Amino acid sequence: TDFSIMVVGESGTGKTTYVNTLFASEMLTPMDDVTRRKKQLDKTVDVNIHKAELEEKNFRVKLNIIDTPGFGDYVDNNECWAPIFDFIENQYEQYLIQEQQPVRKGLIDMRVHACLYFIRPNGHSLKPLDIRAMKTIGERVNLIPVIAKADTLSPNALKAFKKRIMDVIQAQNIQIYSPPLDGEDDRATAKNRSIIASMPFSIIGSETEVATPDGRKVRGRKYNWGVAEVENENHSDFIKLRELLIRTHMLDLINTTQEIHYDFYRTSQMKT
Amino acid sequence: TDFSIMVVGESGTGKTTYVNTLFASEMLTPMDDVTRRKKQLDKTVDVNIHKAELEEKNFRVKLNIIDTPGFGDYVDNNECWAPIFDFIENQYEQYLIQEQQPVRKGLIDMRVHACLYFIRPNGHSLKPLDIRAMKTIGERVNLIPVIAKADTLSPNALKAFKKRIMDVIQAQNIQIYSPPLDGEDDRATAKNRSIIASMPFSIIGSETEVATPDGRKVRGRKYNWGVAEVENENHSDFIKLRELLIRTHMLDLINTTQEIHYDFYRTSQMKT
Ligand SMILES: Nc1nc2c(ncn2[C@@H]2O[C@H](COP(=O)(O)OP(=O)(O)O)[C@@H](O)[C@H]2O)c(=O)[nH]1
Ligand SMILES: Nc1nc2c(ncn2[C@@H]2O[C@H](COP(=O)(O)OP(=O)(O)O)[C@@H](O)[C@H]2O)c(=O)[nH]1
Repeated sequence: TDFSIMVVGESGTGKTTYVNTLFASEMLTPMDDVTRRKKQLDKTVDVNIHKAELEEKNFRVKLNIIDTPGFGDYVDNNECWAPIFDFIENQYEQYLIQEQQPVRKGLIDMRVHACLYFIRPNGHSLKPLDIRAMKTIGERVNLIPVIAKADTLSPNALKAFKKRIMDVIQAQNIQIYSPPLDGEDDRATAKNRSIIASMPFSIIGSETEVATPDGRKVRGRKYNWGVAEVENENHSDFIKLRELLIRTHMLDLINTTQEIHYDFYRTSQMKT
Repeated sequence: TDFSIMVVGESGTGKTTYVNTLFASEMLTPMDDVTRRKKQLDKTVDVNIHKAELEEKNFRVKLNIIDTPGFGDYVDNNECWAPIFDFIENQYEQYLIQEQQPVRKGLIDMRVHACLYFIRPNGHSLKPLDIRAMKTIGERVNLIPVIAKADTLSPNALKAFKKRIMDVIQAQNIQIYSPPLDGEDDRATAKNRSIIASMPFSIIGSETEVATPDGRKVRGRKYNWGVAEVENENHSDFIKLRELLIRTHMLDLINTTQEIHYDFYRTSQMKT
């Protein structure tokens, strides 16, 4: 199975760390500063693809992580979401071409099944850049907004921030991924309701293991005043998001991509 | 004595909170989100002035805090530092006009004596916007870069971040305020060396008092894993910066503004 996750957000929002944390592997490395600045002088948004094989329980997943360095990093960020939107559509185009072959060999599915949009925890609300980028991207892919570096926000501030973001998402008609609520399995529906209630997910990422004051060894961020734990559900929604992406909703993300987003693209291409 | 401090930085960097923390007063209130977004639709950088009277020991200071909402908040932030630069020059112009009056009544000094530039703690380095804005502003005013929301960075990350910022400041020839090292007072010079060694100052701001795990009541940010204390010198440089601004270096900031920055402006005006 091919499963592709895209991470979008400004430099320094913790995307690389999050991906490393997610797969406890060294798939992506943070660019050193010289390279980062050089790219900024070229004013481009790159699309980098990193592949890995994931073995979860008894199935093998060919996981593709798509990183977009340069997004939102310039003084003038007009249209910086365009390369991302084009990339997503390109993947649909590639798939459409394969589907239209008379002899269909093994289809390679490089379509983006989930796009994690990293929101900066500024504590106020979405920025104009976030609104415009998410509005555009959300029309073509399963968009999952996440609050980056959630250890910046105290519990009450986080709760209020989540609410404000969801209010703006509704007011601005930004389409985001929502797990299905119309299934027959009551337990799954209840689970999905609780997932929806936690959105946008707040994440903490860390590439290191540290010792907590009470002596446990955990993946987390060690401050002079305590340890923010990645996998502590009172500290972050990291586990909720991982379950959704890799276990409970991978199939739904793949299906909705095919049946909603890809189908929309294919239909609009047929018209032209 | 008139003393004016300008705070510059993107929305959500904690400027309002910092000022409130600094004077434990309600001088500035965070704009509610509707206003904030309305201003963003007008794409302007405002300059808001808030006045207060400060009584420190036996002298009275007419303190002016100048806030610049809108800076760096748009999709296209080209030249967003220009209104700030113009404001600073305008204050010199106003002073020059007063100085040139035949009958000089009490001069009103609204010149900016210190400009705190709030750097986002993204963990990498200065953004292109930061570099261009600081380069421009630093030529006209005492520029003091500060790392905002320093509780986002663990001790090692903070140390590395400070070093990288200072390297870029040097490499880019950004002029920042530096306390004098050529005085006759050895103790003052030693103090100044240690101030310079801590730059850029890392600040934590908080409008609330909270209880620490060990039962003290402090101004700080309460997380599920501990309390980041504003006035704990192991947690932030808040106290260092406050001492510099309000006690030990207020006079030097006023003097350098007069003798270096204003003098430069006046001389260049004389030539034209
Ligand atoms: N406070 C905090 N810092 C983080 C977190 N995740 C990453 N960082 C730090 O933020 C900086 C930038 O992270 P990076 O993953 O390179 O960001 P990217 O540019 O979006 O890929 C690094 O110094 C990380 O250690 C987090 O969850 N909380
Ligand atoms: N983690 C952290 N959050 C802060 C700090 N200072 C302010 N904040 C929060 O950041 C958000 C924006 O702060 P505000 O002062 O309004 O920022 P401004 O837009 O620059 O004036 C608020 O939710 C504050 O509570 C800080 O030192 N650390």
